[in-house]
Amino acid sequence: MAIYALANQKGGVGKTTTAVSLAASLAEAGAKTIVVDADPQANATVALGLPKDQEPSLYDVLAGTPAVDALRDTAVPNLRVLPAHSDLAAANVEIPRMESSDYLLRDALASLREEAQFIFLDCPPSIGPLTLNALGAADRVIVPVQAEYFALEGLGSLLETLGLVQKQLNPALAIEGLVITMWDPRTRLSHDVEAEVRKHFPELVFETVIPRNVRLSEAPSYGQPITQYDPRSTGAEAYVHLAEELATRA
Amino acid sequence: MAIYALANQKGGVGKTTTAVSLAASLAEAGAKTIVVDADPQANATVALGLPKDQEPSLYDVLAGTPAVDALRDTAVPNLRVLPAHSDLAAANVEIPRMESSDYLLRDALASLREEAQFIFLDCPPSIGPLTLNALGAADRVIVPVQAEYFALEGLGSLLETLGLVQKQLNPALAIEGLVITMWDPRTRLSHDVEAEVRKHFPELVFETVIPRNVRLSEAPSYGQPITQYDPRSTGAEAYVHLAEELATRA
Ligand SMILES: Nc1ncnc2c1ncn2[C@@H]1O[C@H](COP(=O)(O)OP(=O)(O)OP(=O)(O)O)[C@@H](O)[C@H]1O
Ligand SMILES: Nc1ncnc2c1ncn2[C@@H]1O[C@H](COP(=O)(O)OP(=O)(O)OP(=O)(O)O)[C@@H](O)[C@H]1O
Ligand SMILES: [Mg+2]
Ligand SMILES: [Mg+2]
Repeated sequence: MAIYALANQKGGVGKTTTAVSLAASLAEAGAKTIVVDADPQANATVALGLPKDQEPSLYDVLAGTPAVDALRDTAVPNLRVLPAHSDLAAANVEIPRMESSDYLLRDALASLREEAQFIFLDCPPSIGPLTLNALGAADRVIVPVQAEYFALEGLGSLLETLGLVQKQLNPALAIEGLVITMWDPRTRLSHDVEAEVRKHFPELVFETVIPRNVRLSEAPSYGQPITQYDPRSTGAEAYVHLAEELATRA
Repeated sequence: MAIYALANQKGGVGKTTTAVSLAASLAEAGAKTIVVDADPQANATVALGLPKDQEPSLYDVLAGTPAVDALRDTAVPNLRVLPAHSDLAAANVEIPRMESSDYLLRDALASLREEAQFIFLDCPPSIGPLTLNALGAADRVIVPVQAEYFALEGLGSLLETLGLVQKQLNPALAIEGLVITMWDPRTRLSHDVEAEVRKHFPELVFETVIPRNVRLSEAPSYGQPITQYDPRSTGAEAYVHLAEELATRA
């Protein structure tokens, strides 16, 4: 059993898509899986077919509601979600003002560990209190790296930040891996970024590369993960491979 | 003369690319232009050919260094940049602790108004203290809307937030417009998103649509804006049109 945070302060790199698609792939394979949506945008919540701003949400859980009471079923067997709420944006201001606030989420999610084999925490695009709380609660962190220059350029400082988190906040946190996303075979840039990432971080990069696939960006508008929306798409197949790669490591 | 903030809490929608490309297009046309990089990721700084973490940076300006002393020339005539620094990440924690911190950036940038006709503030992907300070300093806000479902889905709540900012922080702030980015003629999704945005916000959307164009994502790796990297690309032409559209309104 492990809790995985999906984190990268660079925006739009595929954190939500990876959390939702990976979780759905593992759930379809029979593993009990939970997605915890720690982003006030609530993209993972909506991508799994739930309305935004339902209650109780993660905001309520941070305020004391038992996490298991906030879990909701999805259309995918074995997959449940702990939904986000726009009020979470206030948590970024409120968390730092509270006593021993670093481990609020860790303590709140402890009871979920018996509920699933895989738990994925989707983080917002920043290294603020919500993301730090998620990194404090997680056992491992998966970093989606979009096959673009800005995402590559920011990777060094992100790994430095994760090193600080390991030292000061959560010594047990391990980097599970970097997953290259939105890889486009037609562009030299994609090939260059992949080559750079494999050169500099050979032991951290997953074998599986997630291709750019429009079906992945269509799926959330139907509230379905890719495994249900279009299981034969290149996007779905890639996430199934990634899930297999993850499961064999676990 | 006007200060424009590029804001959207959704990540990866083209805030930096729009700030840099729009500024470069206006500068090439002879207008004195400044890009202020308010994102600790410092993507706009790097996209304009400057190293990250130079000093003085915007972090120093927030701490009292005169803004004009932090301006740097770029390879584009008439275009200067006020660079970001990774220390800005600390500003998100420090700003709320200071007296009357809401207008720190507004006061710090006041002296720049005589230095340029167009000033663009590139914001990080969040509605935290840095973005709120930028919205407090700006006259207008430009919202890049990626032609994708999540970006469309989050637009309503972003406009609500901007409404609150107008009421409580900066009554003079006007929404300059929504600009559709990464539009791909081959996908139904792009057409659907554009139709939805034009239907719901007809008076706010710019005529010009920015197409998905790999040359735009290659340019930052050379430290050049698109107008220099590949002036005949569809990306450069679209931003030149957008600049014309903006200038005729100004
Ligand atoms: N492999 C892919 N192919 C095509 N589109 C993708 C792929 N992965 C993600 N997308 C789309 O790209 C956009 C960004 O992805 P996503 O929202 O998952 O990133 P994120 O890192 O969670 O963003 P944020 O930083 O805002 O939280 C979304 O519109 C998504 O549907
Ligand atoms: N029209 C376009 N066509 C192709 N690629 C684009 C286009 N606009 C931006 N990009 C690329 O998409 C990625 C996201 O764009 P950008 O970084 O400008 O967004 P952002 O909103 O500033 O992101 P963040 O939320 O992290 O600040 C970048 O790698 C950029 O090079
Ligand atoms: Mg996300
Ligand atoms: Mg940016």
